[in-house]
Formats: sequence, structure tokens, C-alpha cells
Amino acid sequence: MVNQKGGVAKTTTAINLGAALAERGRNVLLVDVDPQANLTSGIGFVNKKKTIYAVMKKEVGFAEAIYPTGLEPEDWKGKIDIVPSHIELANAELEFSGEIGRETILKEAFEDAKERISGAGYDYVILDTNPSLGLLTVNALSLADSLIVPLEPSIFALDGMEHLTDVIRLVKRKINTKLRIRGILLTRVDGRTKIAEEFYDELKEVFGDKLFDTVIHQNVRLSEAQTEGLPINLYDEKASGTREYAALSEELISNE
Amino acid sequence: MVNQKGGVAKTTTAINLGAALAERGRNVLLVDVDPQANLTSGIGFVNKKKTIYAVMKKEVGFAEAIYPTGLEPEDWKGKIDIVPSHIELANAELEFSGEIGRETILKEAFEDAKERISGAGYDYVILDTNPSLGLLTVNALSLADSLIVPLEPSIFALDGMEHLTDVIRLVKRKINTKLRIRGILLTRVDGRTKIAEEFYDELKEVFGDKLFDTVIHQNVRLSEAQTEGLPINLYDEKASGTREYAALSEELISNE
Ligand SMILES: Nc1ncnc2c1ncn2[C@@H]1O[C@H](COP(=O)(O)OP(=O)(O)OP(=O)(O)O)[C@@H](O)[C@H]1O
Ligand SMILES: Nc1ncnc2c1ncn2[C@@H]1O[C@H](COP(=O)(O)OP(=O)(O)OP(=O)(O)O)[C@@H](O)[C@H]1O
Ligand SMILES: [Mg+2]
Ligand SMILES: [Mg+2]
Repeated sequence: MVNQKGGVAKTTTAINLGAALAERGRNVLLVDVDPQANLTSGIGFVNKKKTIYAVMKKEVGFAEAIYPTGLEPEDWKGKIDIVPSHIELANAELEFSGEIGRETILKEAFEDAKERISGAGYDYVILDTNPSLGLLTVNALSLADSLIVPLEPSIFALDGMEHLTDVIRLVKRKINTKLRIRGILLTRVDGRTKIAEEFYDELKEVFGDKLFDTVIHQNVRLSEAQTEGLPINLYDEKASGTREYAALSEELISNE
Repeated sequence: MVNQKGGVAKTTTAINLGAALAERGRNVLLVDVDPQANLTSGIGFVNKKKTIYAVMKKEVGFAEAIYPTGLEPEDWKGKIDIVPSHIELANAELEFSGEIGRETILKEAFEDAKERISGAGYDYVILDTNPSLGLLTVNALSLADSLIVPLEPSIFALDGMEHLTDVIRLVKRKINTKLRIRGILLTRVDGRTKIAEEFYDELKEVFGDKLFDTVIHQNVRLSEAQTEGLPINLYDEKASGTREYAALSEELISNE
């Protein structure tokens, strides 16, 4: 999940798309690469023994920082594990900026643990990033195969897309040739307004089929679920957020 | 405006509080310290000759990067000027991190130009920051007399308050003894839900009279106004956003 614009639902999408995929039998690993650690707290995770910070400092291997979330009910065939984050990661920008290969610290840690990670049989690894295109997000882009850009109907979010696509192109050319945009997801849409429709049409023109068919509407149940540390499909299965993130997961599954 | 949590309406508050103060005869200087430059584009400013980046690089003095916005109608007695930003500021973290006194670059530039700036007779200088507590935000905190923390009713925004108050206390102790929290502003409140009321009560308990009486409700006209590059009081004087930001400006004026 990448977008340097703040508050566009990167974390909300990581949690709820992950949970919808797990409900459909996929094994999901969530990786929190944001010092704010909202993904970690958003799924109610509390024992922070080893975090992504320890992985990047090479104090532990990537696989050793993987924890089960224990969220999955019996009848889900898929699981959700997490690599948690912690505020100590906040100084990563300065701490790692002088290191050789600073952009691929995370990728190398992942590669080193590849045997153990693939043994766990994950179908999806979802990385959440902070609202910046700094070193942490570049590390996530270097590791990822593809990226999802959550975007709310706002001129500020649209303004940032040019810079975001520049950085993606740069990472793709210099570090990670397989990186591609999997899709752009319109989020926090207030159904009662015309600005959202205009936005969808404009995005469709600019991004074509890169724009997901699924649109996530403003739904306060999504925020309430986070207060309880639960994904929406475990908090309120009748919420519009549950249906919409389910639809998004189906879009991904249909292209597997 | 400070809050490392993204999308809590830092920029929206800077623009609309500034415009409400100008409508009431106050002279306002907006300073955009965010590389995303949403404050700059949100008031429709386009000629970016000299920006905050040139000021921090000491290529120009602070006063030389001040431009009139030309937004004020005839009948407003106050004016709104701006120091614009530009994406080139995005590398400031790495570019200035090795400099001695890196936390007070902005403050020194402001102090050097103090004669010229006070000649312009500003009643309020409003700094907008990026969703981070890195070097740029610390520069803004070193310069400011007081700060406003916009906060939306969300567990993620609340989680971040502890780290934010830690950093504020640190800046106050080590760099800027006069820094104080002017107030916490609840924003993007969806009037139809109970989560917002619970939030207001909880914030009142924790922050007491630091919590502004004014609450800003979710109002799509605020986003629409930004698409037009206008503050809400020039875009739609009947919008709830216009009334609420007017009320906020009155709270500040009553404590002058
Ligand atoms: N569809 C939605 N309806 C209502 N609220 C939403 C929706 N999506 C996200 N939110 C709320 O909006 C806020 C921002 O979402 P979130 O924190 O997921 O964004 P983010 O992009 O991860 O933010 P940051 O840039 O700070 O990392 C949160 O309070 C969240 O609960
Ligand atoms: N009261 C409101 N009602 C509806 N939309 C709002 C309101 N306040 C802000 N917004 C919208 O929410 C989005 C986030 O607001 P804004 O960009 O001002 O937040 P920010 O804290 O400055 O974000 P960032 O962390 O990226 O700098 C924008 O699209 C804005 O138009
Ligand atoms: Mg987030
Ligand atoms: Mg902003």
C-alpha cells in the first residue's frame, strides 16, 4: 500500500483486504513498515517482541519477526500473520541513510529468509507504508512485486500522483524491475456527493483499467472496527465496508 | 498545524482558519513547510518563484519568499500572504541532516528577516507541516509560539498523540521554551455517529480546556473548495465548514 498523501486508507485497506483474502482461504502475511504502527494496533496486536526495526537492524532474521495474529475463526481456511512495527523505526531515515544498499535492507532480509517464509505458504504479503516516499517506503517498493495506491476523492491526493509515479518508475528502473502498479483504489467516497463521481470518471480516463472496479465508500464502521482491533469482516459482517473489501479481494483472486 | 498522523485536516485547517481570520480583519501569513505543497495549491497559488526550499537553502531571505495570495475581496480588512512550498523540499531531511543547527534553519531565516516581516504587520503566522515528526516539522516547531493539533475521531490519530506530545516537550526543553499547545481541534467528524461523541468526551477528559469548543464536521464542500483553490468562506458562505471555521477563528480572537 503506497501513497505519500496522508489519511487515504492505506492501513485500513491493508487490514481489511488481508482479512477478506484470509476469509477466502488465502494465507496472508501483513508487514507493517510504518513507525506509527497503525497496522499492528489496528489488528489488536500487542506483544511486540521482535519488530520490523530489529529486522532492518539485522538483529533478527525476517522470519523470526513473523507472529500469528490469532484473528482467524475456525471456519476460515486462510490465516493472517504479521511482522509488527514500533515507533523506534521513526529514526530509520537518518539511521540507515548512510548505509550502502540502504534501499534494499528489507529486501535482503526477506531474501535471506526466503526458505522459511515460502515454507509458511503465504499467498499474499501485504506491506503497509508511512505517508512519505522516503527510505522506508523505498525499501517496501524494492521488496514488493506490485503495489496498490489507495486514493481519496481529493485534489491533494490527485496532485501527489505525479510524484508517486515518478518515484515508482525510478525504483523500477534502478532497483526492482518487476515492480508494477496492481491498481488504484478509490477510498473514503462520500456516496451522497457528485465530486466522487467526477473523480471516478477522471481517474478512469487517466489510469484506465489500472483503476479497480471496486470503490470503498465512507463507512464509520471501518473506524469503529479499528478501535476494537478487528478487521471489518469480524466486527460487522453486514457493514458496507465488509462487502466492498470482499469485492476488492475477489478482484485480486480472479486475477491470480 | 502539527500531527504526524496523515489526513487529519492540517492543511484544510490552515487554509480555512487563515481565511476566517483575514475576513475578520487580521493580517495572516501562511507558511507551507510540506513538500507536498497542498497549502500552496489549496489556495490556488501558481507562480512559484521563490519557495520555502530556497529560504532553507539560504538562497533568499525569508521576506523575499512572501507573496500576496490576492484572495481577499475588497470588503475584507485583513490580508492573506503565503510563503509557498515545492516538491524539491522532499529531500530536506537528508540534505540538511548533517548541518549544524539543522533544527533551527527556518527560525534563523525568520529572525534575520524580522524587521521586514514585522513591518508587514501580520497578526497571525500559520505554518502547515507534513505528516511526520522529522526535520521539517521540528523546524516549524522551533519557530512557532504555539501549535494547533487537528485530530480526527480515530484510534490511529489518538495513538499518535503520546509520541507527538513527547516530541513537543523535547523541542520545548531543548530549542524553543515558549512553545505551547494552543489547542486540539476535532476534525472530520461524521455527525451521524456515536463514535464522535465518545471521542469528544474522551478527549475532554485527557486534554481538558486544551480541546477547542469548536468541532469541525465532515463537509464535502471543504474538499470541493480545495479543487477550486479557494477557502471555504469564498467558495460557499453557507457551508457548515464556513460556519465552523468562523467559530474557530472567533475562539482564537477572543483570546488575543
Ligand atoms: N472507507 C472509510 N470510511 C470511513 N473512515 C475511513 C475509511 N477508510 C479509512 N477511514 C478512516 O480514515 C482514517 C485514515 O485511514 P488510514 O489511517 O487507514 O489511512 P492511511 O493512509 O493509512 O493514513 P497514514 O497516511 O497516516 O498512514 C482512519 O481514521 C480510518 O479509520
Ligand atoms: N471537515 C472535513 N470534511 C470533509 N473533508 C475534509 C474535511 N477536512 C479535511 N477534509 C478532506 O480530507 C482530506 C485530508 O485533509 P488534509 O489534506 O487537509 O489533511 P492533512 O492532515 O493536511 O493531510 P497530510 O497529512 O497529507 O498533510 C482532504 O481531501 C480534505 O479535503
Ligand atoms: Mg497508515
Ligand atoms: Mg496537509
